[in-house]
Amino acid sequence: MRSIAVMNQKGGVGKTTSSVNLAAALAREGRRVCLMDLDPQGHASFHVGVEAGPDMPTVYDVFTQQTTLDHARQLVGENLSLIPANIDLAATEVELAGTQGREFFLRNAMQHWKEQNRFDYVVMDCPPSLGILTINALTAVNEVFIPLQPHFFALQGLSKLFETTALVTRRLNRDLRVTGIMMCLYESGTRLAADVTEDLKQFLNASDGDTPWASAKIFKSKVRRNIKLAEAPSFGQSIMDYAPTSSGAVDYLALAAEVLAMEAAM
Amino acid sequence: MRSIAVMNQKGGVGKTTSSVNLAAALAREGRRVCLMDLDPQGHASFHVGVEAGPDMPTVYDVFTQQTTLDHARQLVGENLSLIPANIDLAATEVELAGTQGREFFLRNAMQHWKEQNRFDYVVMDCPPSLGILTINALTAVNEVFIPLQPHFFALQGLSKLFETTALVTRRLNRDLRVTGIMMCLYESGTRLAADVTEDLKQFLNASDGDTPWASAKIFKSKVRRNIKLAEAPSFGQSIMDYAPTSSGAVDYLALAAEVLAMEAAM
Ligand SMILES: Nc1ncnc2c1ncn2[C@@H]1O[C@H](COP(=O)(O)OP(=O)(O)OP(=O)(O)O)[C@@H](O)[C@H]1O
Ligand SMILES: Nc1ncnc2c1ncn2[C@@H]1O[C@H](COP(=O)(O)OP(=O)(O)OP(=O)(O)O)[C@@H](O)[C@H]1O
Ligand SMILES: [Mg+2]
Ligand SMILES: [Mg+2]
Repeated sequence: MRSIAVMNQKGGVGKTTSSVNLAAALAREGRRVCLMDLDPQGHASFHVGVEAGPDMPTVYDVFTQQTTLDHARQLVGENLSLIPANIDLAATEVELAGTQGREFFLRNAMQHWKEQNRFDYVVMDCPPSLGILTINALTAVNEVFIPLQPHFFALQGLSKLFETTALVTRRLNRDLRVTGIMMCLYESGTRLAADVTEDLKQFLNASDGDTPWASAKIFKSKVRRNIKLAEAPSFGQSIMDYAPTSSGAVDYLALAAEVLAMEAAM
Repeated sequence: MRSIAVMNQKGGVGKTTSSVNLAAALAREGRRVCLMDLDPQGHASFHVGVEAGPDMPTVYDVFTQQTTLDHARQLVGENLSLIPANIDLAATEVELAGTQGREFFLRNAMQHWKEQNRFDYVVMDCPPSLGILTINALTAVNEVFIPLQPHFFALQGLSKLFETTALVTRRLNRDLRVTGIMMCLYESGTRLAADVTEDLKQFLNASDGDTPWASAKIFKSKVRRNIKLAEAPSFGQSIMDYAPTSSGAVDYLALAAEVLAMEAAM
């Protein structure tokens, strides 16, 4: 079972768009996928047609140990399940503060899924912060995918992100690796996108071999800016359902193909 | 002296780009402007050519009462001053926790500027959060400008923002009003941008007359997506200096003209 945290503390860089569309594309290819919404804004849930009202079990109830992941799981498409989130999750940071073992609640809740190989892929949409929700994702997964908008300050945020990942790898989860970087909101033909992508490559090449991002692959498929990707959430559909011939669908299918190709080496 | 907090807790919606370019455009029109960087990322500072190293006084030193705003102020252009920020500011949230009167440190530091009409405009670039830094901006200013990207979830974030503003107005700063909403990263010709803008108008029209956003004006000038705006920060220049004939420069100059036109009614 591959477990992937889609994270970047910078806001609006494509975490949710990538989590949802990658999960949907992998499910389309026949993999058993569970999309997990870890953002109190509940955007990933909304994006697949789910608005979690007060009676619906959510990932918050898993954190407070009032329910299990299996009970919170909903089927949202063929081969595609969702663990929804809503604004209740905003309380988690405060409620878990100081609690012993608070970094591992999600990992513990997922343990039986790993043992039973319950899914082929678990994809976690992280909120734009490095707080307790993101830390729970990082201790629960083996892989991190980082969506990056190739704009000027992208690499400044990346350093901070890598720092946090290194800390978690050293102290809380020895299996954690940054395995993929997804270029999102890519403005083709602009020098800025090309320059930042080049800077990113050099940054990675200069990294030590023993860092958790040493073997991070920059996916060749760049997700180009496409208004269809911004429209899809309002219809509660993945881009593959909403606009199957759009460049957004083409790009996320190509990204999914690269993600599947990694399996051979695992 | 008009004091304006440029705020939106959502990341990457144009706060910094708007703070910097609006401040620069107003200065270009002869107004005495002070741009204040309230984000530990220091993007506004970088955007006007300032990288605050350990020896440079920053807004953090003002919060810790080790220096005054006058001492931290740097001239960065004709009629344009800056109060810089750097990563030190990240400590403020933790350091001020529980301190009596922590919501008013900035207001107190600015009091003499108001009395002396030291500037025509103070423009504050807020971080993407509703924490103590943003609260300090809200208690220190009379006006809030909200940059908004017309994408699907924009209004969800706006409700939360208005809630916070209402709370501050009721309890901490009776003079606070949301006076402007700036449409940023506007993709002309798309239905999504038109639909969200229309939803926003209806949302405001439906608001009670006694809310702090009742008279919020949606600026007619929309800031269109323009790669030049994303390139300018890397040169430490406003868009007016970097690419004076670009649509980015045209749009921010038009926005500044609307902001100046508000003076007549104040
Ligand atoms: N390639 C793209 N082309 C056009 N719009 C896009 C693209 N990718 C994402 N968007 C839109 O940009 C906005 C931000 O994307 P998204 O919500 O995926 O980012 P995020 O990193 O999850 O944000 P947050 O930090 O708030 O969780 C959304 O409105 C989304 O629909
Ligand atoms: N109209 C525009 N056209 C093209 N790029 C833009 C435009 N406005 C902003 N950008 C770019 O989009 C990114 C986000 O903008 P900006 O930094 O101003 O947002 P922000 O709200 O300040 O973000 P944060 O929440 O991180 O402080 C930046 O790389 C910026 O250069
Ligand atoms: Mg998101
Ligand atoms: Mg900013």
